Amino acid sequence: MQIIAIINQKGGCGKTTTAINLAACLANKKKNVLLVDMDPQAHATLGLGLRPGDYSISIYDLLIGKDNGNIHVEDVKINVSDKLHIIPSDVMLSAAEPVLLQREYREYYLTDVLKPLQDKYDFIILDCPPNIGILTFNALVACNGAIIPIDSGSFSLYGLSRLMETINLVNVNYGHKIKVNGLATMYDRRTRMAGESLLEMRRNLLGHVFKTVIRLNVRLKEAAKEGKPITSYCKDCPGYKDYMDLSTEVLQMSTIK
Amino acid sequence: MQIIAIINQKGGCGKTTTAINLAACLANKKKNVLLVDMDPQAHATLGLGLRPGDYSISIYDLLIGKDNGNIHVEDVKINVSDKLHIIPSDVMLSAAEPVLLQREYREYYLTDVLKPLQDKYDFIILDCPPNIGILTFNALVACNGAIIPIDSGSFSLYGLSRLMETINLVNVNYGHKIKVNGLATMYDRRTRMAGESLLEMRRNLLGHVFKTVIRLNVRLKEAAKEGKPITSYCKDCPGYKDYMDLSTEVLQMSTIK
Ligand SMILES: Nc1ncnc2c1ncn2[C@@H]1O[C@H](COP(=O)(O)OP(=O)(O)OP(=O)(O)O)[C@@H](O)[C@H]1O
Ligand SMILES: Nc1ncnc2c1ncn2[C@@H]1O[C@H](COP(=O)(O)OP(=O)(O)OP(=O)(O)O)[C@@H](O)[C@H]1O
Ligand SMILES: [Mg+2]
Ligand SMILES: [Mg+2]
Repeated sequence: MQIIAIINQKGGCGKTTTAINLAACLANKKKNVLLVDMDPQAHATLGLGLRPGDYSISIYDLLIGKDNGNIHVEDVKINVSDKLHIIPSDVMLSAAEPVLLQREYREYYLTDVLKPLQDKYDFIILDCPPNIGILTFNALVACNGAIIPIDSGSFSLYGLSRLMETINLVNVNYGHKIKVNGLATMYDRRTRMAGESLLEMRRNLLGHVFKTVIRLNVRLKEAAKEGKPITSYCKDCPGYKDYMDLSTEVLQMSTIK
Repeated sequence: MQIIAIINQKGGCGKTTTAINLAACLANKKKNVLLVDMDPQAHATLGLGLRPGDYSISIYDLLIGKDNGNIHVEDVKINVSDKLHIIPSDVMLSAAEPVLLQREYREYYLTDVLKPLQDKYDFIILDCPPNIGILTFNALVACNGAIIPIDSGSFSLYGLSRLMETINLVNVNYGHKIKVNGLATMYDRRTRMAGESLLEMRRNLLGHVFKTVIRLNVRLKEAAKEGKPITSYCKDCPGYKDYMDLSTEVLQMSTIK
């Protein structure tokens, strides 16, 4: 099972758009995929058409209720399609942060929740909020791969070295070997900045950058508004092609064939 | 003195771009302006060309050191130009959050720091991080106006009602009357979604939306990369015209002429 965290503390660089559409494209290729929404703003949940009234328990209950063991992933997950399931988020999750910080082994909570799923899913995709707090840290400890979406603005590149430091810290302290790759998002090839920022990203990440580039494509925004992944909104657009290409690259790099 | 908080928990909707360029346009019109960077990622600081080595104390020291009274704004502020000053941020600020949470009257820390500046500045602009934590809450308690940048994606609109609830909470519990206005950012009039989202924003905010719309303009991204506000990067582009128009509207709505 491959667990991939989609992380970047920079806001608005395409984390949720990548989490939803990569998960949907992998499911399209007959992989069993679970999307976990770790953002209290629940945008991955909303982006798949779910509204707060559609579900009564969420990732919050799984994390906080972990110790008394009477809530399981089975009770919380929602089937978006046969192959694509989601563990929804909820604004309550922001109340979980101070609670988790008081607990021992707080960084292992998500790892413990996902452990029983080893043979049930091929991929678990974790959408993270725009900060490196306890929720993102849980995702880093639980994952074995990380994708860092980077838009072509300069602010996205500034935080990269700090993010890489945090990932190295997890690798050293938790005996992990998280495979990290950058992903160029919202790429508008009409602008000079896009090409420059791609070069800078490759340099900062020592070449660990996907060949696939996600182009700026309004269909991706429209799909999110309709509550659908791009695979069921529009198959004849750059957004669909780019995320399908990304899923091909992810499968090539993964041990799961 | 008008204190304006630039807030939206949605990441990447144009908070920092608005904070830097509105501050620079007001300074251009001979107002005395202080920009306060409340984001631990320090993007407003970086976007004005400052690097961590250029300063040794930041907003972190002002907030944490407030009680022993030996650090003043005078010692921390950096003059970007004659009329535009900035209180820089620093990654240490993320360590301030758990410290502030332990203190009594923690939500008043920024208010106390800014109080002595009453006659020194016409405008103080507060750039906030993409969450509603203790730093953004301090900004809300300190401000008398708030600007909510909203890009045309659907995710930006989802969090609006929760943000308005938080602002109302501050108004009721702290006896404030924060004037709130939405600002359409990254507006690409070639897309249908831009127009739709503008209508929805006006509906959600009961008409409290600036007439000025900030168009999508790569010059704004380029300026940030160069570490300059748009006023000193390019005066012949939509980004400059739109932020100058915004500053005109802000002056019209304000008591400061
Ligand atoms: N390739 C793209 N083309 C066009 N629009 C895009 C693309 N990728 C993302 N977007 C839009 O840009 C906005 C930001 O993307 P998204 O919300 O996925 O970023 P995020 O990193 O998850 O943000 P946050 O930091 O708030 O979690 C959204 O409105 C989304 O629809
Ligand atoms: N009107 C615009 N036209 C083109 N690019 C823009 C515009 N406004 C902002 N940008 C770019 O979009 C990206 C996001 O903007 P910005 O960083 O200001 O948002 P933010 O809300 O401050 O993000 P965060 O939530 O991370 O603090 C930046 O790369 C910025 O340069
Ligand atoms: Mg997101
Ligand atoms: Mg910002």
